[in-house]
Amino acid sequence: EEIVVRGAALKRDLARVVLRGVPNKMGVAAQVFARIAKHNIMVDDIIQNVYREHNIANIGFTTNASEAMEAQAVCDDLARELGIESVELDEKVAKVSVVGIGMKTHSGVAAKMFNALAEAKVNIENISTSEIVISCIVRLDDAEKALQTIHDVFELDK
Amino acid sequence: EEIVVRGAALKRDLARVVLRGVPNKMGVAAQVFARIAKHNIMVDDIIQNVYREHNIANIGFTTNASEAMEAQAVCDDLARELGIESVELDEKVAKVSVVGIGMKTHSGVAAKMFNALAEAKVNIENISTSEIVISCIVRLDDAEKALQTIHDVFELDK
Ligand SMILES: C[C@@H](O)[C@H](N)C(=O)O
Ligand SMILES: C[C@@H](O)[C@H](N)C(=O)O
Repeated sequence: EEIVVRGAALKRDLARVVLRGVPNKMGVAAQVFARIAKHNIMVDDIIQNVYREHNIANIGFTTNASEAMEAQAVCDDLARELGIESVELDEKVAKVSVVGIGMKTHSGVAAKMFNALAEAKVNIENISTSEIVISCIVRLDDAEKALQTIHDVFELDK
Repeated sequence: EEIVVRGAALKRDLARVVLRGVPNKMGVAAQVFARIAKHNIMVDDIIQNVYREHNIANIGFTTNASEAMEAQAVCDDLARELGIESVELDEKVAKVSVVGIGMKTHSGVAAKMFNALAEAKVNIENISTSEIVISCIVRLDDAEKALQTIHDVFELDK
């Protein structure tokens, strides 16, 4: 299957909120995002990993840096109401993405992207993928460097 | 912004591998997926959450259930070589997705999807999103129920 990387994208000035120790019970994620939607907080990406052994999950999401404080406040209330262990906020992150077609078997493209970031001395904090996009959350300070190295490695026009 | 949900999709017979306690050092994700690519293991989605306080990350990825044992073996080797705490394998999961356009502000659509799953008594194990897709990993046993409730709630044609 021909993998064609078409372009790269960068979203600067994002904040990441992580809800740690979320009870792994039906309906909890629905309550969290219904509340966030009620407050009209922009959600860029959502990443949840489950920890079945301890019956908890970690839910991370990105929002505009300008909405970080409000997002944290909403999540602090949710944490008290739903028994979520803690809420972490990181206000200085960015998302760099590779966009392509036929990326169903991600590992080849992913490995190339992750390697490009490693060579450029960029640490990868979060990863999320879909069939046509691979995204990495990095420090805001690394945003330009991250985009540049991806353009170089995948030989994309500016 | 008009949010238009266009359809739903289901991928059955997936397995999930989770690498826990991955050193949060540059180049580690590149090594993991370069090795997986070398073994030609199909990777459907990748989800990584970072735990900055402890300087570790958890990396989860889904693959075909038929490749589960090989994926686990490859990851067990990586765990020894890279100092990854543990490798968890879950062989009976499925991915249900909502596909739309203009989903940039996910929280409204996400809340509706998560609520539909909660009403149908489906537990959400993983979540990953991009601008046009929201995906949830659920137990394989819940796959049909999950797809049905999403069709109903978003009024999608079969
Ligand atoms: C955990 C892993 O993603 C690491 N932070 C890296 O950049 O490779
Ligand atoms: C953690 C949260 O996603 C929970 N498992 C739910 O289904 O809502």
